[in-house]
Amino acid sequence: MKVLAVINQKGGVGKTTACANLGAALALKGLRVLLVDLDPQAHLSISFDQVPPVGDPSIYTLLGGRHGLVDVVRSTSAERLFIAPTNLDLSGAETEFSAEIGRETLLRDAFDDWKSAGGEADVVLMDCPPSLGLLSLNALVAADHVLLPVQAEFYALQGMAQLLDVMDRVRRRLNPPLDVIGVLVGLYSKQRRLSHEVLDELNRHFGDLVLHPFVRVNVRLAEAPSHAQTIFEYSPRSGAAEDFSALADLLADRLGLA
Amino acid sequence: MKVLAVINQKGGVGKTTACANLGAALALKGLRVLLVDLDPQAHLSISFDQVPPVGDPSIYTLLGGRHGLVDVVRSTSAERLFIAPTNLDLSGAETEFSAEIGRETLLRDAFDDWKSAGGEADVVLMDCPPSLGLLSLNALVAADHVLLPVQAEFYALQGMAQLLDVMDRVRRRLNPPLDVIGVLVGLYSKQRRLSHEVLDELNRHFGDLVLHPFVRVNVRLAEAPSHAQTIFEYSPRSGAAEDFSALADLLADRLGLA
Ligand SMILES: Nc1ncnc2c1ncn2[C@@H]1O[C@H](COP(=O)(O)OP(=O)(O)OP(=O)(O)O)[C@@H](O)[C@H]1O
Ligand SMILES: Nc1ncnc2c1ncn2[C@@H]1O[C@H](COP(=O)(O)OP(=O)(O)OP(=O)(O)O)[C@@H](O)[C@H]1O
Ligand SMILES: [Mg+2]
Ligand SMILES: [Mg+2]
Repeated sequence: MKVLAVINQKGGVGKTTACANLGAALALKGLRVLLVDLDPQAHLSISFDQVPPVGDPSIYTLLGGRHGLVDVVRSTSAERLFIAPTNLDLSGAETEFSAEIGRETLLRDAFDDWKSAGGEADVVLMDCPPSLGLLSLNALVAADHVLLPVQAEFYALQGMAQLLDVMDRVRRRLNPPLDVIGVLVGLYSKQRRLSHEVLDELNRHFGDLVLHPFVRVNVRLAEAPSHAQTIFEYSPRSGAAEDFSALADLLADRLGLA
Repeated sequence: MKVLAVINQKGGVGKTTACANLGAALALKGLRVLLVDLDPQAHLSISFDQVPPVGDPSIYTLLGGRHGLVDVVRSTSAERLFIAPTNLDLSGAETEFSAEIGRETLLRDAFDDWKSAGGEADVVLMDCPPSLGLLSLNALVAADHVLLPVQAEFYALQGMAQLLDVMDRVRRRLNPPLDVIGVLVGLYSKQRRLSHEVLDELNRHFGDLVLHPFVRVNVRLAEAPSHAQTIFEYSPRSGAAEDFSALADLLADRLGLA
């Protein structure tokens, strides 16, 4: 089982879009995929129309110790694609769990319990909120690898140093093998002059880690969630479906799951 | 002095872009404008090339009580446009100040001290991070009004109920006169089918509060910050400059400052 944190504290760069569609592409290739919604906005859960009612098993009740992952995990309309959803209660997590002993390890423990009770997946993708608070820290501690969605815009590199610094500290104190498996460039459009400057910079910093192809801007990606569909159900022959399918091939290869 | 919180917990909807360019437009109309950077990513500060070195006066040291607003406020290259910048240290605020007595009122107190020491501005725009944590709460407590940037996308309305609910609680317990002064639609493009459905819904929920014109997608808005310029310096005759200028007229009118 390979656990990936899909994280970038910059807002609106395509984290949720990458989780939903990369997850779907990996499932289509025959892998068993679990998506985990760690964002209190619950956008990943909403885009699969799987928001649990308040009090029902969710990532929020999981971190609070009331349910195990086996209670939270649900199937989606796609074969081999599962989701551990959340609801808006999760927005209380930062304050509620900040005094808990081992507060950054709650999610890792839940995965361990799930695995020893027979839970299994080839790949886990955790959708993170646009911040580096307790929920994102839980993801970084539970993760084997980090997938960094970025948008080729001016701010893209500003936050990178801070994120890499946080990763360093997590690596040193809580999760030594944590590494970056890839940088996924989304919302890409060739015409933007700015994109090329930023891409040169990304290549300089990350080299081979920059995954190809880039995910091109495609309005169907923004439309699909309103129909509770992934791009493979909503517009299977679109450029966006091609992009995510090719990225899934590359990622599966890098994870040694091809 | 009218204090506005520019807030939406959805990431990447144009909060920072609105603060920088609306602020610049209001200053061009003769108003004295203070921009406040409450986002630990410090993007507003970066886009004016005004990120204070660690330990220098910043929003972080202000909330920690080491400096007053008079020490933090700096001028920008534009006349009548000032900024209270921050640096990345602010990302520690959520945990560091969460045990402080009256933790949500730290910023309001700082404004009160600044005013009684002679600080003045016609309009204050506070750029909020993409979350509803302690920093955003400080903005909601210090604010007279809320300006809601939204993107005409599927997720736009999902988070609204939660934000309005948080505003309700702030209004009841800490800041009774708080209201929504306007909804600012950004990253708008006519061709997107999805936009029209969402706009109908926004109009139903917010009616007259939806500000016109919408800010059209324009790559120059994304390029300007990399030159530490607002749209009025970078591309003064662009559609984007027109959009923000017209919005500034409308906002000044609604604030009774025209
Ligand atoms: N390649 C793309 N083409 C067109 N629209 C896209 C693309 N990728 C993402 N989007 C749209 O851009 C918006 C932001 O994407 P998304 O919500 O996935 O970002 P995020 O990083 O998860 O945001 P947040 O920081 O709020 O969690 C959404 O409306 C999404 O549908
Ligand atoms: N009207 C527009 N046309 C083109 N690009 C835009 C427009 N408005 C914003 N952008 C770009 O979209 C990206 C997101 O905008 P911005 O950073 O202002 O959003 P934000 O809500 O402040 O994000 P965060 O949630 O991370 O604070 C930036 O690259 C910005 O330059
Ligand atoms: Mg998201
Ligand atoms: Mg911002």
